[in-house]
Amino acid sequence: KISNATIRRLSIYLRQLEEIIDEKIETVSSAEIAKMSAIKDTQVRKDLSFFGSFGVRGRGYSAKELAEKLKIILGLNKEWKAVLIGVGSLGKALSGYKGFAKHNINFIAVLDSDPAKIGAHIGDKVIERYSAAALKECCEKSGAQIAVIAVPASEAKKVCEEVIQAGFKGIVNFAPVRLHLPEEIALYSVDLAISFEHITFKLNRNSDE
Amino acid sequence: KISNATIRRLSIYLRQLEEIIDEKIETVSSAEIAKMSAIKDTQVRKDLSFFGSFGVRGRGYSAKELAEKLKIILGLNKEWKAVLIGVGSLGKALSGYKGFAKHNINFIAVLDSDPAKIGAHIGDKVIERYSAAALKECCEKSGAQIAVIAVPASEAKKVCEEVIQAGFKGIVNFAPVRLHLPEEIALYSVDLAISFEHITFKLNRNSDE
Ligand SMILES: NC(=O)c1ccc[n+]([C@@H]2O[C@H](COP(=O)([O-])OP(=O)(O)OC[C@H]3O[C@@H](n4cnc5c(N)ncnc54)[C@H](O)[C@@H]3O)[C@@H](O)[C@H]2O)c1
Ligand SMILES: NC(=O)c1ccc[n+]([C@@H]2O[C@H](COP(=O)([O-])OP(=O)(O)OC[C@H]3O[C@@H](n4cnc5c(N)ncnc54)[C@H](O)[C@@H]3O)[C@@H](O)[C@H]2O)c1
Repeated sequence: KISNATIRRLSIYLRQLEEIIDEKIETVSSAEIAKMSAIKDTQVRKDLSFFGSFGVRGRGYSAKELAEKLKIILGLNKEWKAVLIGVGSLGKALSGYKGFAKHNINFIAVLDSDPAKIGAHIGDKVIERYSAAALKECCEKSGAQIAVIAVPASEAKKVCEEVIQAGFKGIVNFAPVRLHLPEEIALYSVDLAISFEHITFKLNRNSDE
Repeated sequence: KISNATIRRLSIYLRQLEEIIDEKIETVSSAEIAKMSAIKDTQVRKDLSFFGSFGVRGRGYSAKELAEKLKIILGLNKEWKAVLIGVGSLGKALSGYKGFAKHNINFIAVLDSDPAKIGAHIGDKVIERYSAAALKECCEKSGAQIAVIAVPASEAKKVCEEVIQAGFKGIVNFAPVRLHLPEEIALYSVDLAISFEHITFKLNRNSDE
């Protein structure tokens, strides 16, 4: 089982490689990737060889080939259909975010339980009524694989269970609740506070010096 | 210099410890923290001893004491004043998010450049006109330490430079641009795509088996 920390490193390597490619650099060493990513050289080489990428001794890696390989590993060469559940402030922002399309993630439906919102337009989509049946239809008929949960914390656990019952295997959760799901469900809980802790850690440390 | 990966691990340990504390468990071993966090036991012990936390041989750590220690290290025992720049869909969601107050992060001002938005109310705040001078005032007079950037990608670099000139030392950036800032600035760029890559990586892997 690959840990989240490992997957995150792969995402980081990819982003560094894309930056290198933009600068028209063709070859890169693991030491350079390590420096750019702020990750130990031994870890970089371990990760890349684990996923089957062997650099050329004395030459390093081809930045383009390695980036392509990472994209395949991260599933970025495929199309992904997602359903957005909860079209409040956050859901509204997520549904309009152009960045998802760049990663081949496309919302095929946006669902909410608020009668005042159902039927309203958001971007080019119509908000549909949330129900276990609607979820099933998105998963089975429309082939959606990923459910994005942007409902209040009090609702998230129940929505999560219904999402799994509907057949979804992937969940990106934004609600601040701890979810303990079956092993086979790919879950990622976005915790914006962690982003802020990176900052307060450093500001705190600098003020102590 | 402590890497982002290390800080993230500390945040994860803290969350696992809070869960343990909620379950009224008093003592925890590094092996248990490792298992709950999906991080190697050797790494957990290395991190905790680096930050001065020594468990009791044969007994493990006091969950409450360790959590308190991590909170101090992560700066969570302090109050932080933040400024939000860009009150579009995402900014609106961020300004309304109750989760920040729980982490002692308080938006003391929300700024935008759109005349249609300036003067409008958002929650209990009034949107003020964005300018380098306004930033300086927030930083110097009001003591804001963290700037949260939620403007379009095309504006982010310039806003970032003005934020640094105004004296901010911490930035949480949501715009999808690569920012290369001076070492002394604590920067965290939130990349939601990384969250989705955790899911597509796993869904991709499962479909290959
Ligand atoms: N706003 C942020 O920046 C932010 C950041 C991080 C996390 N979050 C979390 O994301 C979630 C959404 O935040 P928000 O600010 O958009 O809240 P919100 O209250 O504006 O939106 C919640 C939406 O979910 C809908 N909803 C409630 N129960 C539902 C159900 N069973 N099925 C379908 N839809 C349902 C509501 O009708 C509403 O439209 C919350 O859990 C919040 O803690 C928000
Ligand atoms: N919407 C999302 O879920 C999401 C997710 C990840 C990242 N992002 C990124 O966050 C940013 C904001 O996204 P959004 O969907 O809210 O966009 P938006 O266009 O709705 O909002 C941008 C806001 O920034 C303001 N602005 C523009 N230039 C400014 C300046 N110089 N100073 C102050 N304010 C300025 C605009 O007036 C507008 O209110 C974008 O860079 C986007 O790529 C958004």
